[in-house]
Amino acid sequence: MFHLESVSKQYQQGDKTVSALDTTTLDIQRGEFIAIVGPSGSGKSTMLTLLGGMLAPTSGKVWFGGQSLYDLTVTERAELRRLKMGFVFQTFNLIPYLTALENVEVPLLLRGDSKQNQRRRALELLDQLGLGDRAHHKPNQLSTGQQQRVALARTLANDPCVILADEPTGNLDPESRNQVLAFLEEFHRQGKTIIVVTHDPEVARRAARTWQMNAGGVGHLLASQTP
Amino acid sequence: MFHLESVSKQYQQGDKTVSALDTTTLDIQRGEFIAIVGPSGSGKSTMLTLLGGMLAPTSGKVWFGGQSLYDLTVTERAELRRLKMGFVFQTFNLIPYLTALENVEVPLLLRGDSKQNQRRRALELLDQLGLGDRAHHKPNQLSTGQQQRVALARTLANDPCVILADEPTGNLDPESRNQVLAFLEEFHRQGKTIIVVTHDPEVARRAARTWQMNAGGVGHLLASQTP
Ligand SMILES: Nc1ncnc2c1ncn2[C@@H]1O[C@H](COP(=O)(O)OP(=O)(O)OP(=O)(O)O)[C@@H](O)[C@H]1O
Ligand SMILES: Nc1ncnc2c1ncn2[C@@H]1O[C@H](COP(=O)(O)OP(=O)(O)OP(=O)(O)O)[C@@H](O)[C@H]1O
Ligand SMILES: [Mg+2]
Ligand SMILES: [Mg+2]
Repeated sequence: MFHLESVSKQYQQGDKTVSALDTTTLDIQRGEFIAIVGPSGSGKSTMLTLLGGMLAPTSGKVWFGGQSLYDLTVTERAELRRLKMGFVFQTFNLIPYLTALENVEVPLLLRGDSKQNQRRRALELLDQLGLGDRAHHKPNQLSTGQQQRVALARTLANDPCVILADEPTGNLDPESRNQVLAFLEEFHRQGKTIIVVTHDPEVARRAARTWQMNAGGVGHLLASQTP
Repeated sequence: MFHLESVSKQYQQGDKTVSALDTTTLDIQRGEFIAIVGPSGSGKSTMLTLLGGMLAPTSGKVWFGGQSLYDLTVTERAELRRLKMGFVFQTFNLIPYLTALENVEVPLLLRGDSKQNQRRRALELLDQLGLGDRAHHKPNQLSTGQQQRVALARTLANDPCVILADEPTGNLDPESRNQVLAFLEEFHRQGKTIIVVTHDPEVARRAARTWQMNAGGVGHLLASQTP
């Protein structure tokens, strides 16, 4: 499904070069559940954003479903993302002037669902994530962990075939985290491809494979694990 | 040091009332290390912000060093915070147009330190938190966990006698988290009062006492623990 072909990312910081992702080649199969782990600053968000079509590599190609993502136009890439990918950002990126419910409805609106279906689907997701009674709160009327779960609900709303989640449980207590994990595992069982960046060994444990990153964006696959 | 006297916080949501903190009475001694734990949305950030003089309660009084915080003027309260408290926000609140180093220097600048001392002190803190080579990056040129550590460094910069930290390790891998915890424990040994909100049982374990919160902001002290 994804093929990273000698992909790397550097930033220029004055006269210094920062290596965010070292030259990387990796295949991610359709329907796989893979975790990306590593220390803070090791390049996990960089790798996920490259995969998600939102950050052009300095070198190499990112293939998704047979297409070279960064050889498409910005519009083509955005359209492909809208149809196929759900991205949970590490800092949520909720729309501040919309309620939790309206935030979750946005992808459904773009999909052209009936207003009634949108509302029903969005409420169902919020409910399953323990936010049923917070549907009409705006982001600044929610706790941080509640905002994180709204971001997840929005990602799942239009049923994307690929879910890319950046630290989806970082602000959650163990119980809420397990709720989110159960969700991701259920989506995985339905055949979706799940790529999760996480610091939590408990989350990584649920994946079939783990890509371990280290300082400078150097990565490798860990020895095979049984989930 | 702190005395919460029948303190509560409610929000009006249309015709509904949301209880963020249930009526709470609690003493926190000078030099204590206390953890506040509980599920997402249970009122932890609310409690910490009330203690930190940044959110007026709906009822009751918050006493700090013998003064009723919310009977002071806004200016008096801000000054007391500046002199005595260090607050690590759950969403960091870094100044986006300043570098990591400049962000950490801000409280030192307000303290009137010499420019040379400011720079030295700030660099030392960043270095101890593993960010020595990121000093000249702006927040958007840092990973999320790196931003979190800059927020911590800024809090510690002017050596406050009370540290209030809201989820200071939520975005950190186990190793970075242990580095931060070692820092907090060192500050505690120097006689500082540490109040940490956390989802991480490993973090709570290091505190002498734990205040457990539940939905609706209802809290109680857990049976005594040995750190
Ligand atoms: N715009 C930029 N300019 C310079 N350096 C950058 C920029 N963006 C990121 N970096 C650096 O690239 C490295 C990788 O960043 P990335 O956000 O991918 O890390 P991460 O593994 O997601 O970290 P965390 O676990 O803290 O979220 C970091 O060391 C960071 O300082
Ligand atoms: N401005 C507001 N209006 C209405 N409700 C609010 C407002 N701010 C917070 N709340 C509600 O108050 C409750 C407590 O919020 P708080 O941020 O203290 O939770 P928390 O324990 O810190 O959660 P987390 O672990 O997710 O950070 C939440 O259920 C939240 O929805
Ligand atoms: Mg990251
Ligand atoms: Mg909180």
